[in-house]
Amino acid sequence: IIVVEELTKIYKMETFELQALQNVSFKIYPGEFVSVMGPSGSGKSTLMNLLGCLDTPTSGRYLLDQQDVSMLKDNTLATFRNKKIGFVFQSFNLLPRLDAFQNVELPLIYAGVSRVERNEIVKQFLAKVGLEDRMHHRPNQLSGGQTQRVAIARALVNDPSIILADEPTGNLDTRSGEEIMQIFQTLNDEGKTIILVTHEHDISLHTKRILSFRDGQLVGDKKVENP
Amino acid sequence: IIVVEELTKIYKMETFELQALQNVSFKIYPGEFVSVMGPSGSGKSTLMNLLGCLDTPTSGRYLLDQQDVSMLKDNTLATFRNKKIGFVFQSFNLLPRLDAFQNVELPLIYAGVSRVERNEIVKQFLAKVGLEDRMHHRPNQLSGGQTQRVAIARALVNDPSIILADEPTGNLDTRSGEEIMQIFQTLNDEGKTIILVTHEHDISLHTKRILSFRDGQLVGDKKVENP
Ligand SMILES: Nc1ncnc2c1ncn2[C@@H]1O[C@H](COP(=O)(O)OP(=O)(O)OP(=O)(O)O)[C@@H](O)[C@H]1O
Ligand SMILES: Nc1ncnc2c1ncn2[C@@H]1O[C@H](COP(=O)(O)OP(=O)(O)OP(=O)(O)O)[C@@H](O)[C@H]1O
Ligand SMILES: [Mg+2]
Ligand SMILES: [Mg+2]
Repeated sequence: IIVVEELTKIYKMETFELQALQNVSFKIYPGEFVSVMGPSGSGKSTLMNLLGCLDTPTSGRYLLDQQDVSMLKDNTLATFRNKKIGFVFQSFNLLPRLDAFQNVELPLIYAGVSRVERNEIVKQFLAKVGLEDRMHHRPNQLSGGQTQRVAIARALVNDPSIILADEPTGNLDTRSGEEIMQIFQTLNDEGKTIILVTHEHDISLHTKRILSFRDGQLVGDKKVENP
Repeated sequence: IIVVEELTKIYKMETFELQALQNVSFKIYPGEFVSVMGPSGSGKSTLMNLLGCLDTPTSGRYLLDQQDVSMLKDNTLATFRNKKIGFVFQSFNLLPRLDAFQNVELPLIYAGVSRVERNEIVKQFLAKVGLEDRMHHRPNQLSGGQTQRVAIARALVNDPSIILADEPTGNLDTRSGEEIMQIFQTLNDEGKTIILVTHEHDISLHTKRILSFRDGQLVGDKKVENP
């Protein structure tokens, strides 16, 4: 479902070029549950932004569901992305003037879902992440972990076939983190493809394959024994 | 050095009152190394904001270095705080238009440190957190963990006697997290008082005492065996 070939991302700084990703190649099949690990600054979020069609590579190819993403025009790309991919950002990226309910509702509005149905779905997903009693809090009235959970609910609400989550448990206590992994596990059992960046070994053990990065390069790709 | 008595924080929402902290009392002596743990939403950041003099309690008393903080006027409070406390925020709170160097330099400018000296100190602290080659990147040109490390450097640069760190390793891989804990350990050996919020058990084992919270209340206070 995801094919990445020689994916490269270079940021042009004033006096030099910074190679954030260098010739990264791998394949991910439908229904896989993959973690992405590596040191701070090794290129994980850069990769996730490329996979999520939020950024374009400097060179290399990215095929999503056999479609070469670079061939898609902006609005086709946006629809393609909103329908197929749910993205949990490392820094959440919630809209500060909307409350939790409205933030989670947004992707459903873009997908043209009716108001009555949106109401149902948003409440259901906020309840899943334990935030039904925080629906009308805005992001600055939520704790760090609550904000993270709103971002997770928002990523799942359109029932995407691919979930990209960048450090989804970074601000969660162990138990809340386990609850989130349960949600991901259930989605994976339903056939969703899940790629999550994590620095926590315990979290990676819930997945079935670990892609390891260092200095912008893919340096490891192994199965998890007894996930 | 820190005495908290019946500290309470209530947020007034439209239809009800949310009790974020309820009658919290404890004492922390100079040179202690304490972790604060508890589920998402249990009041940890709210407590840290009160200890950091960034917010005022609804009721209760907070004595910092035997000074009742509620007695201080705004500018006295600000000077008191900037001199004594280094604060690492859960969401970093860097200034987006300044680069890493300028963000770390800011507390030194407020403290009236000369330009020549500031240059030295900022470079030294950015090197400590491994970011000497990212000095001129702005926050949106840094990885999540790099942004976190800039926030840590900024908190330490004025050599404060008290360090309050809210999830300082939440976005760091295990090794970078260990390097940060080494920095905190060295500062603690020098006599600094350190209070850090963490959800990671391994991180809490580096400290010597754990305060546990649940639903806004202090529910546990124990020593760490063999930190
Ligand atoms: N400005 C606010 N208005 C209303 N409620 C708030 C506000 N800030 C925080 N809260 C609520 O107070 C409670 C405690 O929040 P706090 O940020 O202290 O939690 P926390 O322990 O730091 O959680 P986390 O581990 O998720 O960061 C939460 O339930 C949160 O929803
Ligand atoms: N817009 C940008 N301009 C310049 N350099 C950038 C930019 N964005 C990221 N970088 C650099 O690219 C490298 C990879 O960043 P990336 O965010 O992918 O790392 P990461 O693996 O997600 O790290 P972390 O675990 O700390 O979140 C970093 O060294 C970072 O400084
Ligand atoms: Mg990242
Ligand atoms: Mg918090």
